[in-house]
Amino acid sequence: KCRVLAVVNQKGGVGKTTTAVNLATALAAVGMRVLVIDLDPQGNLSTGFGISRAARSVGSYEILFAEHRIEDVAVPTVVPGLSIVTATADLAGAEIQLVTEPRREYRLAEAIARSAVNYDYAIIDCPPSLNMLTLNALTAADSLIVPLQVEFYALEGVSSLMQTVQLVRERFNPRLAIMGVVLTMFDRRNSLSQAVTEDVRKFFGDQVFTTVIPRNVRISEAPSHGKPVLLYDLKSSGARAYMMLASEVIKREALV
Amino acid sequence: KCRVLAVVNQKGGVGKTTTAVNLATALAAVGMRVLVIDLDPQGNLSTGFGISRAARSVGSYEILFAEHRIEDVAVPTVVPGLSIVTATADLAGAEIQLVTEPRREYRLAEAIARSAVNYDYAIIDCPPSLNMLTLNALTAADSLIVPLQVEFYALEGVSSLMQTVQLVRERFNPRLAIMGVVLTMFDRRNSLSQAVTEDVRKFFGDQVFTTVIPRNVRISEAPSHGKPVLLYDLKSSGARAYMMLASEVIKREALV
Ligand SMILES: Nc1ncnc2c1ncn2[C@@H]1O[C@H](COP(=O)(O)OP(=O)(O)OP(=O)(O)O)[C@@H](O)[C@H]1O
Ligand SMILES: Nc1ncnc2c1ncn2[C@@H]1O[C@H](COP(=O)(O)OP(=O)(O)OP(=O)(O)O)[C@@H](O)[C@H]1O
Ligand SMILES: [Mg+2]
Ligand SMILES: [Mg+2]
Repeated sequence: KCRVLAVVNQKGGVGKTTTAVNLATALAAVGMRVLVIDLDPQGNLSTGFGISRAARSVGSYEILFAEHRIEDVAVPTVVPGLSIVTATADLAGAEIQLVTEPRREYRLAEAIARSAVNYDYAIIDCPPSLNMLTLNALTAADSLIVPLQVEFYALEGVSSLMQTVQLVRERFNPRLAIMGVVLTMFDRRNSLSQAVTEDVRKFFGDQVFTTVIPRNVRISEAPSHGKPVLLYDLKSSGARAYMMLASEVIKREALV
Repeated sequence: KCRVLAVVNQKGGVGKTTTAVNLATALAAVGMRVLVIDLDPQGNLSTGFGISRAARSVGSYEILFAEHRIEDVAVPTVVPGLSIVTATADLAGAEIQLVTEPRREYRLAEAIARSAVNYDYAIIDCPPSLNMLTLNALTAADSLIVPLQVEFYALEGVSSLMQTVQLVRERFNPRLAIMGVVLTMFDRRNSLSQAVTEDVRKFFGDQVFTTVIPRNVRISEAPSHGKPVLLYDLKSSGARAYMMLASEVIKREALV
């Protein structure tokens, strides 16, 4: 059965796309069949796999509105065993269009159910907002991963994210579970990081992944080469951290 | 006349709120009467001035929907001469509500016109999205400031921001000008920063502020103390950079 993971946090710039790109790649590297879905009109996930804007013809917009099947729009990536549903420019209009559509929260869930995909994992990258697109991802997901930057503004938003998750569970998707919170861009030099990390572990307990993603310049260089950091520099601390995160995800999945 | 500045970039986490908080404070520090408006449901601007969620009763939601005047909802901050229209929890529903409202793009512009404010500057913090709230800010603004992180994903989004600005000029606000692009979180140690900065200056020319905001841990510590960095640590590199940015803004305004 295909496990659907949504990577969600309405706070901007916390490492959602970076986590979706590199976790998916690490899962594919250990033999899983993986699909990634770009649900952010910015289209950074598609860029992270080196797919230029010109090369994107049909994608997540068509599976939300034109009843395309996932296998009709998914394209291969530079990573063997990993396909992508890209974000095209049309997706920018999806938010307003969804507001008045019937079953507007279920469009993505129905698209995933409609298709005879044989993936082990489908990973959805979400925009920085608790909007209709993110709601679609949460309704379609089995569980969610929350990238969290150890910064004060980022912590502030967690409670409204949890309220939204609770709302989605009650009204649209009772099986939605929190797979875990992953601390990103962790910088040992920054005194705030240490103090905030202890707070987060107190608040979330064992929902916080043991793996912490360090701030690593190779991670931010990789997208300009159109590659995940695992392909760009496998020996980097960033690549190793995402490999560790992938093995933690697999272990947690086995427990569910 | 009150100059309305919108701080906009749909890319998340690039320093929009940090720029709004600290630029506004620096302008107030040199004697300008300043209003800040929190148009992001995350409410980080309100937090940056130490206004707790419990202390926020009426705010930007009421000026968009309940015809309140700005002077009815603006409250003072820890900074002398600086008032704020806060973001309350209701703002989270504003996006969907605006879609079907008459004159939906002009609500904020009309609120500013309706009020007898005599501020020198009104600075609007926007959410990380080119949505109805951001459209309201662009329609109400005389000019916009674009905080730009020197990172690959952040650069990618600039062209769609510019397209949106062009669209707003043609359809809603012909006077909308680009005040400038400010490079944020600049880290000399990061080889990417240097290379990307040259690209940005080539693309934008003299629309890029001379002032570059360095990555500075005191900036990210300040919100947890409910203060702008200028109050938290005036001698820090971050505080000094925002003072310099304020003097550049005043100079650019004089030229308009
Ligand atoms: N561990 C890391 N070390 C260094 N840079 C990182 C790291 N993780 C992410 N980055 C960089 O930080 C920026 C923000 O990350 P990213 O775009 O993945 O966040 P996001 O949450 O997807 O943003 P948005 O809210 O705009 O969708 C990017 O430029 C990315 O390359
Ligand atoms: N120059 C800087 N040096 C160090 N940290 C910074 C700097 N500027 C911003 N930050 C920190 O980086 C994070 C992102 O900044 P901020 O929240 O202002 O961005 P934003 O664009 O408003 O994000 P969003 O898209 O979520 O609204 C915050 O935790 C902030 O404290
Ligand atoms: Mg992203
Ligand atoms: Mg912000």
